[in-house]
Amino acid sequence: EGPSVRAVTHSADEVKLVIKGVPDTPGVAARVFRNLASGAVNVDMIIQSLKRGNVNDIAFTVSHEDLANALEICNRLCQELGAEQVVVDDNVAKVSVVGAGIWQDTSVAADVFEALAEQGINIDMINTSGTRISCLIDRSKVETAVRALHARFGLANGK
Amino acid sequence: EGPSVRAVTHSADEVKLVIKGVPDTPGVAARVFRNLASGAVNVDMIIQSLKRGNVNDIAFTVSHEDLANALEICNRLCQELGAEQVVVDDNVAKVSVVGAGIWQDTSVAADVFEALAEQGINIDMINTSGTRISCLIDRSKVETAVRALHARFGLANGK
Ligand SMILES: C[C@@H](O)[C@H](N)C(=O)O
Ligand SMILES: C[C@@H](O)[C@H](N)C(=O)O
Repeated sequence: EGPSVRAVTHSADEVKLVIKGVPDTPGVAARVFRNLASGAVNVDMIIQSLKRGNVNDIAFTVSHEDLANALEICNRLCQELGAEQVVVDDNVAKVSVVGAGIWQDTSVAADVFEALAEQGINIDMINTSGTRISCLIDRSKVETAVRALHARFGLANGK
Repeated sequence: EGPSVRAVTHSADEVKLVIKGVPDTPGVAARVFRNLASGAVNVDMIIQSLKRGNVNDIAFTVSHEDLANALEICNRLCQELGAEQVVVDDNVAKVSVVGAGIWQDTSVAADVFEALAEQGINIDMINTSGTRISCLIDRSKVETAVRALHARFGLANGK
């Protein structure tokens, strides 16, 4: 039985935060998320990709409710860690395609990215697990994206 | 009911591939993964974080079996897209902590990262979803990591 896309979900209550240029040494991610946990910040996605030299960027998303708290903590950590800067992006929304066995077939990911590209939507961040492909896109495009993904996977555009 | 960590999983059959410096324009991710899908490459994690100027890095992991295929496709795409280079890292392993409701509590992520940091393990990449926190680490550290995560979450170190 192949992969089956079950649903498309989306959330506009996402603000992207990135602490750019943190030291790429053991304990840094632990310190960042322990501070956020102690500050009662609820984190949604966490994304860390390829390092650059001996630094890396730690990106994550939070709700609008937690943004002020998160920003204060990140700015303090940025100084303590000697990181480059904190980037905040409040123009993003998350769209996700969910289903069992998605990981089994790379063409599901290709379908998701093509459905967005055909609408001229730029993909800002990508994060996948075995049953979910999530993309951060421009918030103004989320309705278009959800409709395009529903159409691509033959799902009723549940209102 | 709070989050509950159910299991620790790991896989050493992961090779990290990154196409560095692809144009950050609609359609690029679609083209990369359509090519990989057509080339019968089975992709595990896909990670894309903050762009740099108007380029970005697209990172993903494949099994050893698919590496040669994936590399050939990436090298061709790198040229066609005018990207910077293709990075291959065959020293990585993935460790994941899985459980319902993990997303509800940032301290689970902090616990995962601290358990690795206490063993002196550097976290190479991070990718999370609502029920899973995955880290790419040095393959030589995977046994230590799995034991440390089992201990941290009070799970029997199932052989
Ligand atoms: C950058 C950060 O993730 C670091 N590599 C760590 O292990 O904490
Ligand atoms: C970099 C790549 O993801 C590009 N932003 C796209 O939408 O395809």
